[in-house]
Amino acid sequence: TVPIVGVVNQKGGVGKTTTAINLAAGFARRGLKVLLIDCDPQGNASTGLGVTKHNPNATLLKLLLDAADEKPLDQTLKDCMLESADGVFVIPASSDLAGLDGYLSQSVGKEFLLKEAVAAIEQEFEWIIFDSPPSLGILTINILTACEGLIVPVQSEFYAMEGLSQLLKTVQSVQKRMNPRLKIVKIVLTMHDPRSRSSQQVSKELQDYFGDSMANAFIPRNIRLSEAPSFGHSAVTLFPQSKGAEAYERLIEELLA
Amino acid sequence: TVPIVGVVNQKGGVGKTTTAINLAAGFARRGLKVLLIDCDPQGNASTGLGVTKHNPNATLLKLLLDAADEKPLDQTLKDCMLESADGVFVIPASSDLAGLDGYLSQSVGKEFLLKEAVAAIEQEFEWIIFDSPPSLGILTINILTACEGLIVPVQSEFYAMEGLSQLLKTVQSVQKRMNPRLKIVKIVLTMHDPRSRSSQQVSKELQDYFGDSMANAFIPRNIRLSEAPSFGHSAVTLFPQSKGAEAYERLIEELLA
Ligand SMILES: Nc1ncnc2c1ncn2[C@@H]1O[C@H](COP(=O)(O)OP(=O)(O)OP(=O)(O)O)[C@@H](O)[C@H]1O
Ligand SMILES: Nc1ncnc2c1ncn2[C@@H]1O[C@H](COP(=O)(O)OP(=O)(O)OP(=O)(O)O)[C@@H](O)[C@H]1O
Ligand SMILES: [Mg+2]
Ligand SMILES: [Mg+2]
Repeated sequence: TVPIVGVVNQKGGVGKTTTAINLAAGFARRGLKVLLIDCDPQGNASTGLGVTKHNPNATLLKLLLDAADEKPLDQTLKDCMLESADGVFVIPASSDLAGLDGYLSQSVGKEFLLKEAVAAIEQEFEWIIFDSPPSLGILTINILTACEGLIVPVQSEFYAMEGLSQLLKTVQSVQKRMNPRLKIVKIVLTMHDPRSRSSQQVSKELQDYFGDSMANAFIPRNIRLSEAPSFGHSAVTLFPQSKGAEAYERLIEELLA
Repeated sequence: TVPIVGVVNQKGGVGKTTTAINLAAGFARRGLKVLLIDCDPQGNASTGLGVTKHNPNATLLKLLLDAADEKPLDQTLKDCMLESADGVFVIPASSDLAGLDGYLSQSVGKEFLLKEAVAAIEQEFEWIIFDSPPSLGILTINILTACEGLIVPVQSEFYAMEGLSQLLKTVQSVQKRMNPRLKIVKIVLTMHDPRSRSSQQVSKELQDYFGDSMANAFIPRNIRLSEAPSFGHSAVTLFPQSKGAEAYERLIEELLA
C-alpha cells in the first residue's frame, strides 16, 4: 500500500511545513509520484511550493464537505489538484478551511472525511504527505485518522517537550477509536544546535523516551530553509548543497530504508 | 481605564508567549500590578512563569462557561488566579480549554465571554495581558473582543507576512461588530537578525505598511529567552543583562511612554 504520512505537532513554528515541503520535494526528485495535502488554513505549504489556489469552487474544504454529504469526489479531486514547479502534486489549503468545524457539527463520523477523500486517489501516488495546522482540532484529527505514519518535528527547546505528552494522548485515542494502524514513524529534531546544552538535554530526553523512533538525522538551523519558500520552491530543489537540504536528504534516506 | 492588551498572531512559534511573559514580568518589576491570562490550551505562558495549575474546579474554561451560563464569577476568579514567582498574577490555561467551542455552539454572544470575565476584576490591576493560541478561533476572537490594544509579534521571515493580512481582516471584523475601540498598538519583530537580507526586506515591508505602529525596539534571537522558561521565570527576571531581556525592557519603555 501507499505510504500515507502526516507531519504533525500542535506546537507552533516547529518546522512542520518546512519538513512536509522538503520531504515531498525530495521524494519527487527521486522520481516518486508524491501528493502533498495542505490541511493548514494558513496555506504555507501551498505558498511555499509556489501553488496559490485561485479556483474557489475546488478547495480542500469543498472536498471534505462533499465527502460529508456522500457526494462523488472524483471531479473535485481533479479540479483542486495542482502540480508544483518541484514536481510535487498539491491539494492546496484556503483560509475558509478554518471554518470546517462549524459546517460539521451535525455530521456523523466527521473524523473520517479526509480518509475517504484520500481513498479515492491514493492508488495514483507513491507517497502522500499531509501538512497540519498548529492545533489538535478537527483538521489534525482527520489527518491522524487518514494516515498510517506520523513524522513529528520537534524543536529542541523547553516548550516543545510540554506539548508532546498532549500529542501522544491524542494519538492514543485515535489509535483506539479510529485508526489502529497509526504509528509514530519518526521524531525529528528541527532547528537543532547540537552544541547548545539545552538542546542536548532535550535531545537526550527524546532519545530516552522514543528510542528507535528518533530519527538519526537532525535538521540544523539553516537560513536557506527559510529563504526557499519566498521563491516558491523547496530548499532541496533550490539549494541542494545547503546544510538544511542535505539534512532533509539524510532524513529521506532513513525513511526510504 | 486599565490597559488591556492581547499578544496575538495565528502564525505559530513567532514568540507570542515569550513576549507576553517578558512584558508582564517587566511591568511587575516596575511595581505595576499585572494580570496575565493564558488563553492557549498549550499553557506555555503558565508553565513559563512556573505556574502549573492543579485545581481542576477553577480553570479559565470554567470561568468562561460560568460567564456563558450567567453565573457569578467572583469566586471562580479568586480560585483560579495565582501569583507567580516573578510577581505576575496569572490565570493559567489548561488543555481542556481546547474544547471551548464544543460547549458554546448554542450560546449567544460567545465572543464576549472573556470580556465579561475580565470586567469583573479589571479594577484590581494596572495592566492586563492575554497570551493567545496559534489560531483565529473562538479563543483569539474572545481576546480581540475583550482588549483595547494588540501587540503583534512577527518573525522577520517569509511565512510571517502571509498570515498578517488574514489577521488584519479578522481584526477589522471584530472592530466593526464587537469592539470598535480595538487597535494595533505595536508590531514587534522577534528573533530578528538585522544583518540578514531577508529579515531586512520583511522589516522594510512592515515599516512601509504599519508606519508608527512598528515598535522601534526589535527582539534579537537570544538563547536566554528560550532557556528562562525551563526555570519557571521570565528572562527579564532571571537574565536581566541578556540581550533578549534588554530588548524587552526597551519595548516596555516604548509602551509606557
Ligand atoms: N531548520 C530551519 N532552519 C531555519 N529556519 C527554519 C528551519 N525550519 C523552519 N524554519 C523557519 O522557521 C519558521 C517556522 O517554520 P514552519 O513554518 O515550517 O513551522 P510550522 O510548524 O509549519 O509553523 P506553524 O505552526 O505556523 O504551521 C519559518 O519561517 C521557517 O522558514
Ligand atoms: N527572541 C528569541 N530568541 C530565541 N528564542 C526565542 C525567542 N523568542 C522565542 N523564542 C523561542 O522560540 C520558540 C517559540 O516561541 P514562543 O513559544 O514564545 O512562540 P509562540 O508564538 O508563543 O508559539 P505558539 O504559536 O506555539 O504559541 C520557543 O521555544 C521560545 O523559547
Ligand atoms: Mg506550518
Ligand atoms: Mg505560545
